[in-house]
Amino acid sequence: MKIIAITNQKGGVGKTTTSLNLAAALAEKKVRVLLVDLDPQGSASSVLVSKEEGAEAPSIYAALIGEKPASDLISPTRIKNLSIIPSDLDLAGAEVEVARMDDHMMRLRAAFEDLREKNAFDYVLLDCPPSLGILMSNALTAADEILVPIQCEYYALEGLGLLMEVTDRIRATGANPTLSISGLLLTMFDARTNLNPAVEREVRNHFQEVVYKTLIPRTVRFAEAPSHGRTIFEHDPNGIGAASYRKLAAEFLQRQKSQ
Amino acid sequence: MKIIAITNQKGGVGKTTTSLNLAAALAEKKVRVLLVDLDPQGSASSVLVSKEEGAEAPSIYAALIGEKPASDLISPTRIKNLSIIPSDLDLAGAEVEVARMDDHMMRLRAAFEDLREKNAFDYVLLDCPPSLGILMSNALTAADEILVPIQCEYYALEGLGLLMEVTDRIRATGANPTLSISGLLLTMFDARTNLNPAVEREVRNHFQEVVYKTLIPRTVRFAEAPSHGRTIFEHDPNGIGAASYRKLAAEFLQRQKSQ
Ligand SMILES: Nc1ncnc2c1ncn2[C@@H]1O[C@H](COP(=O)(O)OP(=O)(O)OP(=O)(O)O)[C@@H](O)[C@H]1O
Ligand SMILES: Nc1ncnc2c1ncn2[C@@H]1O[C@H](COP(=O)(O)OP(=O)(O)OP(=O)(O)O)[C@@H](O)[C@H]1O
Ligand SMILES: [Mg+2]
Ligand SMILES: [Mg+2]
Repeated sequence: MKIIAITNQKGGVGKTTTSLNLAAALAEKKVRVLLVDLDPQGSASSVLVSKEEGAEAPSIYAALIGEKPASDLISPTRIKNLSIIPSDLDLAGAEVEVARMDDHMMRLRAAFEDLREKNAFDYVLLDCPPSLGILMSNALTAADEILVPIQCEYYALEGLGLLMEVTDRIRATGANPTLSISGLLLTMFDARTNLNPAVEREVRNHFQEVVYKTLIPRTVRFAEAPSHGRTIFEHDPNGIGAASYRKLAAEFLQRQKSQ
Repeated sequence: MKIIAITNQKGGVGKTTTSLNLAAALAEKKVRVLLVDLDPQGSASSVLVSKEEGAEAPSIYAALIGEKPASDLISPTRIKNLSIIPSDLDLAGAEVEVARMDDHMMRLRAAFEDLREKNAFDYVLLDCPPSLGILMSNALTAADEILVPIQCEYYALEGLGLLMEVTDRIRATGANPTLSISGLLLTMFDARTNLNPAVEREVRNHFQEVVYKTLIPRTVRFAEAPSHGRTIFEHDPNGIGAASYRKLAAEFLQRQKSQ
């Protein structure tokens, strides 16, 4: 089992869209996937869990405060091979509660220990909120690898340096010594602008083969899908959006095999 | 003096772009403006403060931990009538430090008291990070009003309910009894899609005159400007982007007068 944090403290770069659709694309290829929604906004949960189910379903909050292990919080979804641990509003308050605990960085890592023992999933994807706070440091301490969605714009590049620093610190303090940034994914790519191809060149020059070959194109279909509570595969199965995440899933699995 | 929090916990909706360009547009109209960068990513600071100045300039962190009052942290910028209190990386760690203080919500409000007494500015704009954590609750407790940038997409709508709840709670607990959401601003508007006009209709129907008449159009000029360290007025002074923020500044001042 591998735990992958889908994270970038810059907001609106496609973390949730990537977590949701990469998870669904892997599930389509018969890979057993668990999606954990660490964002108090619960964008990923809102697509996979109905409002009625959500009110009953346990959330990752219980694991963070040590009430339950993660394996007690898993709900199935309508998509075969894809399960979820949803988020809920209480997560917003968790920052203050967890900050006051001695081992405030290790809560999630401890909660996932029984998941690792049971080995019921091939991959666990963590959808992270856009922040540098406690939820992010918990995700980075619990994860094996990091996949960073990056919009091809200037502010996104600026944030990368920061993310590298935070990752180095998590490794250096011994909280998670083997953590690595295993992939950078360029999202919302619009080849008609001058800016996006220019930023792509800069990112590929600088980070070389860490950058996924797969580019996720900007298409309004991605923005429409969540308003119908659907993944891109359910909303526009034959479009360029669905094709790009299927391609990403194949490239992701290829990389995992050759590690 | 009025303190306006530019906030939306949803990421990438145009908070920094609005804080920066509304501040610059107001300064152009000879309004005295202070921009406070509460985002550890420091996107707004990176445009207004050079890397060399940034290393020396004091940041809002000192005010949050009670080391200095806000009025000691102000730096001028190259733009007349516009001053800044920049952010820095220490802000990321502030969440844990401030969470452990008894009055963890009131730190910023207390730090701004001397600013209110000196009354050196007409407006103070707070650029908020995309989060529901301590920095956000400090901004909402310190502010008189909230301006919410909203992308015309589904996830943005979902977050609005949440923001309303958080604001109600800040009012109800007495932390800031007169706080109000004074404006909703539709950003990144692309009339060629079906989605954006549909979301605009929904938002205007629901929130009526709270929604600014001014729409901010999606144009790549906004994404280019920060890579040159410029405001939209410096990067593309005669384009539709600059025109939209000038129009917003006029509508903003009109609303303030008629309150
Ligand atoms: N490739 C794409 N093309 C067009 N729109 C996209 C694309 N990917 C995502 N979007 C839209 O852009 C917005 C931001 O995406 P998303 O919510 O996935 O980002 P995020 O990084 O998870 O945001 P946050 O920082 O708030 O968690 C959403 O409205 C989404 O539907
Ligand atoms: N009207 C617009 N048209 C096109 N691009 C825009 C527009 N406004 C902002 N952008 C670009 O979209 C990206 C997100 O904008 P911005 O950083 O202002 O959002 P934010 O809400 O401050 O993000 P965060 O949640 O990370 O703080 C930036 O790269 C910015 O340059
Ligand atoms: Mg998200
Ligand atoms: Mg911002």
